[in-house]
Amino acid sequence: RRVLDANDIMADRNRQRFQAEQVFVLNMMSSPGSGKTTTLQKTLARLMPEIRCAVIVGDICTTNDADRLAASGAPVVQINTDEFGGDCHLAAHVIEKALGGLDLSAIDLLIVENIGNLVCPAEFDIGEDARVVVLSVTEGEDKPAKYPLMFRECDVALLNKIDLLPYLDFDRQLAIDTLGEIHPHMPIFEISAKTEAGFEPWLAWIRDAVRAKL
Amino acid sequence: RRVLDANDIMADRNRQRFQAEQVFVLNMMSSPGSGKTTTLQKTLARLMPEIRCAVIVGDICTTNDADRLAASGAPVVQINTDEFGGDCHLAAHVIEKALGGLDLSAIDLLIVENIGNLVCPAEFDIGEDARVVVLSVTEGEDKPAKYPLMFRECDVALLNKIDLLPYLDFDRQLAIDTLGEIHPHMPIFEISAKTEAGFEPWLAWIRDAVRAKL
Ligand SMILES: Nc1nc2c(ncn2[C@@H]2O[C@H](COP(=O)(O)OP(=O)(O)OP(=O)(O)O)[C@@H](O)[C@H]2O)c(=O)[nH]1
Ligand SMILES: Nc1nc2c(ncn2[C@@H]2O[C@H](COP(=O)(O)OP(=O)(O)OP(=O)(O)O)[C@@H](O)[C@H]2O)c(=O)[nH]1
Ligand SMILES: [Mg+2]
Ligand SMILES: [Mg+2]
Repeated sequence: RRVLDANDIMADRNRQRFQAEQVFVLNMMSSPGSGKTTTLQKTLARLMPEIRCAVIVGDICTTNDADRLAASGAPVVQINTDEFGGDCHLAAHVIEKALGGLDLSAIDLLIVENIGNLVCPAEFDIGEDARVVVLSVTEGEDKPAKYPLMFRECDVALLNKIDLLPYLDFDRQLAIDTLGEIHPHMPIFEISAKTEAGFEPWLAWIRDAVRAKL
Repeated sequence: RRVLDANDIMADRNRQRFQAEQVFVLNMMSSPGSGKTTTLQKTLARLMPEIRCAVIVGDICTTNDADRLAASGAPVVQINTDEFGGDCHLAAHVIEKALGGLDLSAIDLLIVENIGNLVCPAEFDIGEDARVVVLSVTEGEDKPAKYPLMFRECDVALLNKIDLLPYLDFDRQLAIDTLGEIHPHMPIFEISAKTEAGFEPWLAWIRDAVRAKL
């Protein structure tokens, strides 16, 4: 895994910089369309201005997500991987480059919205303090069993779009049990990014994590 | 792109074999949980025994999908990529290996359910005759714009889970218009794998495609 070694070195460099600047960095991953951006829009609106937030958002192309997030007032940097080969994940060196667009001394919380992909992003350390995986209940309860690396490598899981549960055949208990087998004691927050149901425990987890680093 | 060259050679070998055995091969791709397996369960039930079907299904791990599909009576081969590195896509050589488990002389239609990933699988020719991308309306109307390669490289799009439209803010016209920009004249079938709404035109497309090859 030569490629990952070079990435690990750069990730550690990023991590040292975040430590020196006292910035808590959260790497957010999921399948395409699980609700990362929608969750971030609502999260930023609830955390700011108490917590000084910024976002780096990765996509193959378009600035759709950055435009949506910029409306929060937080500084946002968009990375488009189609400009350098169409990578399906964010690696540490592209995060390092994106930092050039941010003033880390004015930030408490940097959230990286990774590219929608439930496989490769989990393999790349970018220097983050914690990782959160978003699983939409519309995707089915079997995703943790079928894509275990992502759920093993993340620190927190958000079970999103719970407002749709009345219209789905989603087996919530099986999803929770499977997550528990793959990653014992992983905190799971059941939320709706649309209605903001379940947001308080998720926001409390972020506030605690940011405070612990500052 | 050294890796893809070796893959293209193997894909052509597969394609020649499928031609000699008169098997129409369909490569089905999507994000995780868009409804590939559910769509296939309903599709196989409607096409068999008139059309002799078989399936190769790829996942990182578990045999969940193969078990669900085997109930149709069609021969099913499960590929688990965690046995050889956890690849996020199916390449031509693993399809070639999986063919060892099938009697191609007894098959008219071979469907390959690829690994849930809206990026990498579109880059790997496996020797198929056609490709179909499944987009769930729960993922949002912006996926074609944000993940254009997949939608450009596929021959048909299935807009799935339309039974959920009454509960979503999905902009159907924007999704259709964006698909038209990225891939002019791409056939788009709006379906529900749950209720089988919209299935007839999709089944007719398959029957015509299989008949054209035999
Ligand atoms: N009903 C419902 N819809 C949601 C919720 N969260 C997001 N959505 C919808 O899901 C679709 C995708 O949401 P996004 O926030 O763009 O998803 P994403 O994970 O950022 O997508 P990518 O960045 O492309 O991977 C949009 O149509 C949203 O309106 C939710 O909690 N409930
Ligand atoms: N409401 C509704 N749910 C659907 C439909 N199609 C699939 N589902 C649900 O969506 C979830 C995922 O469906 P699957 O068929 O397993 O999806 P998949 O694309 O094969 O998933 P992977 O193989 O893991 O990528 C399950 O909970 C299904 O019940 C549909 O048309 N309508
Ligand atoms: Mg997004
Ligand atoms: Mg499946």
